[in-house]
Amino acid sequence: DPALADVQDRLAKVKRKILVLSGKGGVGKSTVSAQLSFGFSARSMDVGLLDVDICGPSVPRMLGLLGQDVHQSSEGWSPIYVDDHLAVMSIGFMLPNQDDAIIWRGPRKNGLIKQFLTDVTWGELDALIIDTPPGTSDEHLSIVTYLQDAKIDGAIIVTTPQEVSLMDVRKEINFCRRVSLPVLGVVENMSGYCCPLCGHTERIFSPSTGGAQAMCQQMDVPYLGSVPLDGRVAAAGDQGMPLAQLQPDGPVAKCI
Amino acid sequence: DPALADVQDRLAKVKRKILVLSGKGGVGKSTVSAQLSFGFSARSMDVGLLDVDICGPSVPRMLGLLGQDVHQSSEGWSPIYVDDHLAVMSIGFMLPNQDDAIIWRGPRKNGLIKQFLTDVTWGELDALIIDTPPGTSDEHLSIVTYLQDAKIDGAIIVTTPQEVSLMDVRKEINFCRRVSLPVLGVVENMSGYCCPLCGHTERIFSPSTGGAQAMCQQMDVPYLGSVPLDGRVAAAGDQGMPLAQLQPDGPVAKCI
Ligand SMILES: Nc1ncnc2c1ncn2[C@@H]1O[C@H](COP(=O)(O)OP(=O)(O)O)[C@@H](O)[C@H]1O
Ligand SMILES: Nc1ncnc2c1ncn2[C@@H]1O[C@H](COP(=O)(O)OP(=O)(O)O)[C@@H](O)[C@H]1O
Ligand SMILES: [Zn+2]
Repeated sequence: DPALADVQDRLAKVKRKILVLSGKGGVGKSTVSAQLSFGFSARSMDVGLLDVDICGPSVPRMLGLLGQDVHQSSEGWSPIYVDDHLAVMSIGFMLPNQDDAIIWRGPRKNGLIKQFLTDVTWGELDALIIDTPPGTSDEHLSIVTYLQDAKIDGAIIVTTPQEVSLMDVRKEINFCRRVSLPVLGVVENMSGYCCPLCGHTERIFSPSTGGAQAMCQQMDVPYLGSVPLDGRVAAAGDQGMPLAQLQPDGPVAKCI
Repeated sequence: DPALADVQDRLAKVKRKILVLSGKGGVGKSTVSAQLSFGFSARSMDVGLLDVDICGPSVPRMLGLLGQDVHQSSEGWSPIYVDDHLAVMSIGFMLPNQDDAIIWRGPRKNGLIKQFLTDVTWGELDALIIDTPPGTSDEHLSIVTYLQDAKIDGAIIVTTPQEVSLMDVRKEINFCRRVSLPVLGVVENMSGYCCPLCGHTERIFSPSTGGAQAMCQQMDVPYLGSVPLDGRVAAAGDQGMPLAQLQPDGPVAKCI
């Protein structure tokens, strides 16, 4: 497929390519992708964030970039910049109306993902973070296929503590193994909730089968740590802000 | 497509067909589907639950049916029974190993969904509830297409209160409009958390743009009510139990 070479050319100056996966929806993939990108940029690293969740693009809102348009030229598609160090691309920037459903089957989704990888002018980056939808289907196979020659450094996998989430995450880890994608590690999100009034901590999403840490040991993948369930994280997502700004010294900003 | 007539025949004795949709992952579609099914069955209604989340089938675990196999005969595929009134079908019953990733592109997923609708021997039902994955893609288009003649009564849409979820849900409501699928109403899940120690209620997933109720008014769809964020719901999911058993008189069991 000549596209593989095109992708390799286009990403030649991107030092690291990292996928953020889960298998389960709503566990915090976009949140981790967004906050990771803010974090890298705050440390003056040049980072790109690519959103391949075609039907449910949350990245524009989470990066505070609503209402932006993608500029297309002979060079290619310009990403949208949050600041000098953070460039973003998502189908969310290409919708005439934000409430319009994106009713596409696999082939059409694959076509756009290919263009994201061959046409976007990312330039020189320390890292390209790729946020994905839940599951192990068209989007995931396309990303892995088109980046075969450009090479993905690995995947960060996000889960919540309960078994209903872990069972999808085990499938995702096995997907990584099937396509020879290294698992950089697993982040457990929404681990415990600390009541702001009385300080009582409750594991609302209970680790009924040992949580992410036990799963990581069983599957022999690195455990990267946990992030508490905290209303400020959800607020940061809705407002499109870096967590560090909302609560610089809080446990959540430190985790991320 | 001759399959439409086959589906119509097969579902001739099913009084109501209800989709449970969202657009956003992890908001509680499977939880609402499972608990709704338990609720109907407890009232001696004959109900079927079909899981078309091919990559992330949570229904077998949430219904307490792990390790069951689908019996195939000349009649068709027998669903798995929880009790006399509740029949269930999911790809989760067809996996040699629960941890295996289901790495299928659209056409293969569509093929299985078609078989679920033409081959499963549901018999006489008061209601067939269909749990779906997030998004508006292959699975959704297939379900709506194959049930064109059999007719879907409508969709229940599940959301959480924050804008990041509502923006996907608005897309899903517009999807329903595009395919002429009536919206029966919207359930807001994980609405508020009540600390078990001091009773303080906190909206962890804050309704930064008014929550589901405001969205329902704007989009002119019925608001069905809210369910609190409660550890017992997550526990019921992991253990495969009806909420009413865990806490018969609690706010959550009443909501559902
Ligand atoms: N640790 C957390 N505490 C509170 N809310 C969170 C946390 N992590 C994520 N969220 C919120 O949960 C919702 C789902 O997260 P999201 O990143 O969209 O998940 P995914 O990308 O896996 O679907 C978002 O509204 C987000 O702001
Ligand atoms: N009201 C609630 N309170 C606490 N946990 C909940 C609630 N509703 C759902 N959950 C849990 O949240 C997780 C996601 O719910 P799920 O039904 O799997 O969502 P979806 O089907 O939309 O992906 C599950 O572990 C479930 O048990
Ligand atoms: Zn408290």
